[in-house]
Amino acid sequence: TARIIAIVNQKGGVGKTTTTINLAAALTLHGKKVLLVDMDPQGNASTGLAISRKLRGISIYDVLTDGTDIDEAIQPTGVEGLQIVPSHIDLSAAELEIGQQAGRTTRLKEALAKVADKYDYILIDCPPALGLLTVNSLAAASSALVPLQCEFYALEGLSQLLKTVEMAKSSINPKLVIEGVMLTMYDKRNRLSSQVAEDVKKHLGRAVFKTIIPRNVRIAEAPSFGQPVMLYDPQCAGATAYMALGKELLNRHNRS
Amino acid sequence: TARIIAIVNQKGGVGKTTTTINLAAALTLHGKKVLLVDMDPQGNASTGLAISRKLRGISIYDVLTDGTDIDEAIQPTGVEGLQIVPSHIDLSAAELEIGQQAGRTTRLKEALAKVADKYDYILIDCPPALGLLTVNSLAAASSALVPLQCEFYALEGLSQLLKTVEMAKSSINPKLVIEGVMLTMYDKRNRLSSQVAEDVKKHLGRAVFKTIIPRNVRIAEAPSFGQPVMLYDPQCAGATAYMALGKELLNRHNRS
Ligand SMILES: Nc1ncnc2c1ncn2[C@@H]1O[C@H](COP(=O)(O)OP(=O)(O)OP(=O)(O)O)[C@@H](O)[C@H]1O
Ligand SMILES: Nc1ncnc2c1ncn2[C@@H]1O[C@H](COP(=O)(O)OP(=O)(O)OP(=O)(O)O)[C@@H](O)[C@H]1O
Ligand SMILES: [Mg+2]
Ligand SMILES: [Mg+2]
Repeated sequence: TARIIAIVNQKGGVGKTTTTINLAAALTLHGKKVLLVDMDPQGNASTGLAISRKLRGISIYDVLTDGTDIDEAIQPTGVEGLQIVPSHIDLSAAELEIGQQAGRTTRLKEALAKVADKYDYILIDCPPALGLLTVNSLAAASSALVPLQCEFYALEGLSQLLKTVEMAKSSINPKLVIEGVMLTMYDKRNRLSSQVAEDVKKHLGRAVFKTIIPRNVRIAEAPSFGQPVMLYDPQCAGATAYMALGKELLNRHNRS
Repeated sequence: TARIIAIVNQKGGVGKTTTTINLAAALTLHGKKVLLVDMDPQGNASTGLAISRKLRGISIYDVLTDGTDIDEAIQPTGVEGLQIVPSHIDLSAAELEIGQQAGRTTRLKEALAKVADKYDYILIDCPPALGLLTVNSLAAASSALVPLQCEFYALEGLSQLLKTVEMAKSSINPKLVIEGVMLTMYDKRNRLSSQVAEDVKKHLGRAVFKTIIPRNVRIAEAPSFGQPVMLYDPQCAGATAYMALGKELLNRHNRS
């Protein structure tokens, strides 16, 4: 059955969506079947895979709030082997709508249980907050992958995030583990990147992925064409790095 | 009485905190008295001004949840003329705590009314979401300043954000106007930046600040020293740009 990975970090703009899309695409290029769940009301992962707003009639919002069958919300993408449950702007109201109901933290977990046997991996893109949408994602996930931008503020939030994952583990999901911390937007021209990278490796050791994602403008251009970077520019440094990350993840799970 | 400006954008990592700190410092260097309010549970603005976690005993959390007098929460910073109301990690629970109470959207507005006559400007740093903390900020503000990162995903969220500001204006704060959209992390080496900049200027015209903030590593280094960039490296491109932004804002208000 599928490994379910929540891509999470409450710090904004650290590469959660970029990692969800490009790691998902890399896994499909390594022969895996992947479902991407867009749990961010901004819907950047849906946009980055060319799912226009008009096509988001049935979204994760419906699955979470009125129990729509997740099969009805699953759509194909332009990437072979990659399907998506898109987001919807109404998702920002979902926290208020389901916030007081029973079972509010396990809606996503129950929905994904019905389709987990059809995929090798399910990747969940989370919003920049530790609210109900992220809690649902951590409850549903077997592991949490933390993209870490190589900058000062991003480092500050890391210890709080790891505490939150531990809390989710002890209160709602005992199986939850940290998949790893992934360094991204690494710029070898500036010493801030190497300082942050050294700091993280010193404190977290083996929990840090060996693959480091460089800052690479092709990665930032790809979503405007609705494509993962390895389809937009397969030879660029960004594409190579995310393919290597996919390989490293598969090796960790002995599934390569 | 003070002009109250909410620095807001639900997209994460677009430079809200960086703009709040550096614009606040620039305004003090132009001779103004400024209060910075950190409404983000991450507390990056507090950290970026060297307010350690130990010094956040009384924070905006207390003001919003149990009516602590805002005067008790105000502290000096290392920048002359700049005071701060720090954040606290408990602020992430404030949405749940005050979410069902009467007057929940105007707590900040009422608190700031008591001190507005002591300052020329009050700048509010918002979290990357359109929840109760941002709504409180829009209710309290006379205007909203929108930092816009010159990248594709950041552009996508802009129309939603402008709608939200209009909604806040019609439902809770008729005086609220858009101060302007400020382009930041502009990298003249890549065409993505100029494409986004042209697109925004075409659609929003005069609402776009003339000053463009370049991508400049000194800006990203400064918070690790607890300083605004104009104190960390006064001659760098980042410092010059934020000083120019301060001047442009003052000119708009005929207060230079
Ligand atoms: N390695 C990289 N090199 C260059 N640009 C990158 C890289 N990774 C991400 N970006 C760009 O940085 C910006 C932030 O990334 P992204 O939107 O994926 O972060 P996020 O954590 O999902 O943000 P949010 O908190 O708003 O959900 C985007 O414009 C993206 O294109
Ligand atoms: N003009 C710039 N040049 C270089 N780096 C910048 C610039 N502006 C901001 N940064 C860096 O980019 C990152 C994101 O900026 P910042 O944290 O201010 O954004 P934010 O919108 O407040 O994020 P959040 O959504 O998490 O609150 C930070 O590491 C910051 O130092
Ligand atoms: Mg995202
Ligand atoms: Mg911030």
